[in-house]
Amino acid sequence: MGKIISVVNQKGGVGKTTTAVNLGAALAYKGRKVLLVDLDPQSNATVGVGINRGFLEYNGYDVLIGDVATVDAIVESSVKNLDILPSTIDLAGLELSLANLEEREFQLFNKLSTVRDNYDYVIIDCPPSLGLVTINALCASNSTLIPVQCEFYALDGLTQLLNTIRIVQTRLRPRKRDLKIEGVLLTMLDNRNNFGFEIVNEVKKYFKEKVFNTIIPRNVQLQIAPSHGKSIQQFSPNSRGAMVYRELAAEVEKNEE
Amino acid sequence: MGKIISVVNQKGGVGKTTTAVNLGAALAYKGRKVLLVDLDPQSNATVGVGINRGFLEYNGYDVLIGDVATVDAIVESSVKNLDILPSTIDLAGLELSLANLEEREFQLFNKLSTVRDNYDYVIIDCPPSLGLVTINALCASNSTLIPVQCEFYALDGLTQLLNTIRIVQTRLRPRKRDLKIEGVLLTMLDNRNNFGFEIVNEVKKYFKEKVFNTIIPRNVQLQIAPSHGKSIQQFSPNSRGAMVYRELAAEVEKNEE
Ligand SMILES: Nc1ncnc2c1ncn2[C@@H]1O[C@H](COP(=O)(O)OP(=O)(O)OP(=O)(O)O)[C@@H](O)[C@H]1O
Ligand SMILES: Nc1ncnc2c1ncn2[C@@H]1O[C@H](COP(=O)(O)OP(=O)(O)OP(=O)(O)O)[C@@H](O)[C@H]1O
Ligand SMILES: [Mg+2]
Ligand SMILES: [Mg+2]
Repeated sequence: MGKIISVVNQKGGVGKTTTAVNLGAALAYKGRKVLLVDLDPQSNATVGVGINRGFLEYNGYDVLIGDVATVDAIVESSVKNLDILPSTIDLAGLELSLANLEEREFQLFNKLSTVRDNYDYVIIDCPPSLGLVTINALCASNSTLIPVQCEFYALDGLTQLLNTIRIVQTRLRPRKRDLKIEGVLLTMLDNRNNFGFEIVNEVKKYFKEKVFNTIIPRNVQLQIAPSHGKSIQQFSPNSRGAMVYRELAAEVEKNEE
Repeated sequence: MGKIISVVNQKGGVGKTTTAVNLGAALAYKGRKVLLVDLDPQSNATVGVGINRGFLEYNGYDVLIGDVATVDAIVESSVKNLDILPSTIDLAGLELSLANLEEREFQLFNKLSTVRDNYDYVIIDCPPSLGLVTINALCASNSTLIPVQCEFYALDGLTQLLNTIRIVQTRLRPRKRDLKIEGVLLTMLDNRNNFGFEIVNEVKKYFKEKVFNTIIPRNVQLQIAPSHGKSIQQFSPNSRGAMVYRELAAEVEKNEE
């Protein structure tokens, strides 16, 4: 049964999409079958794995709100062993459409249950907000991976995020209380100045062993890869960016044991 | 009558808050009376100008959804001549609360009309989404300032943003069609690699004279200032970050002529 991991942080630009795409690709390179779910109307993850949004027949909105079967909306990506449930601008209407449904928090959980056994991992990329779309991701996942940029505003927002996760764990999923924190991932560490390292120490003090050993440095190849519709593993396999995401994949697999 | 400028981009982490706070502060330093409106539940702009959220009696939610008068919720910031309508986590419920109101797109426009004449400029910091909260900001403003990070994903999202602005200009504000684009601001340009400059050229080709001459470089002081609850003008007035936001303020004032 595929493990479902949501990549969540309401702070914008902290590396959610970059992590979802490149962790997914690193697991796929190790031979795991991976499904990426793009829940962001910006559809960065969809573009980042080489999908042309104009050629898509269906997207995540058709599955969650329409009545398209999940398996029919899933497409192969430019990465071997990595499929994606793609996003388009249609998802901009998802928040308000979900609000009117019965069991509105569990729509994604229900729709993924029909395909999750075809994959070893399902990784969900979330938009930068804590609304119903992100709540759906938290209710559908076994665990959540929290990217935290090594900057001040990103640190400030963590309490809000933890409160939301606690609400999901206690009120929405009491029967399954099993939403765990997969780990906190420090991202975009700029080793040219001390400020980033102060944030690293703060986060480690707060989250202790929940912080991944792998820290993602600022790396230009990670910025450029998506403009070619490729993961870092395909675009620049020997770069530091590719190496650290392989290390992260190894840590995630080790968590499973 | 105060000019109302909204700082909008649904892409996360592109420098919306950093621009709203530091453009506001640069105008205030020139002696202009400025009101900052923080519409983001993350309340980064509120923290960035030194407000302690725990001591606030009212916030933007109380004004937009409750019946607190706008003037009663406004507080002075750590920056002289700069007041703020602050945000707290209460604003996380704003999107769904607005959805149920009559004239739901014009709530902010109505609430600001009682105070805008007390200021030369009103600057609205928006969350990273194109929902009702951001629509309210677009419907309340004379113009919109669009920060664009010099990176691929930020460029990819511009079409969605322009579509939303066009919808507001034609469908929501037909009588006042006057929502202008104040300008497109290139942010976080890293002069150590060529990739950023390629994005600069793309944006200039697309937006032509709408792109501000001022380009904001990556600058560590801009990252650190908010952790002290200060604008860059107070924290490090001789830094490159402070200088370019003063240049931007001069361009915005020149647009007025
Ligand atoms: N380690 C890194 N080094 C350099 N650039 C990075 C790194 N990780 C991400 N980026 C770049 O930073 C920007 C923000 O990253 P990304 O889009 O993945 O964040 P996000 O959290 O998904 O944003 P959003 O909140 O808009 O969904 C992107 O342009 C991306 O290419
Ligand atoms: N020119 C710059 N140089 C270096 N760092 C910057 C610059 N501008 C902003 N930053 C930093 O980049 C991060 C993102 O900026 P900011 O929070 O202003 O973006 P935003 O668009 O408001 O994000 P959100 O979408 O979450 O609201 C912050 O940590 C900020 O301190
Ligand atoms: Mg993203
Ligand atoms: Mg912001």
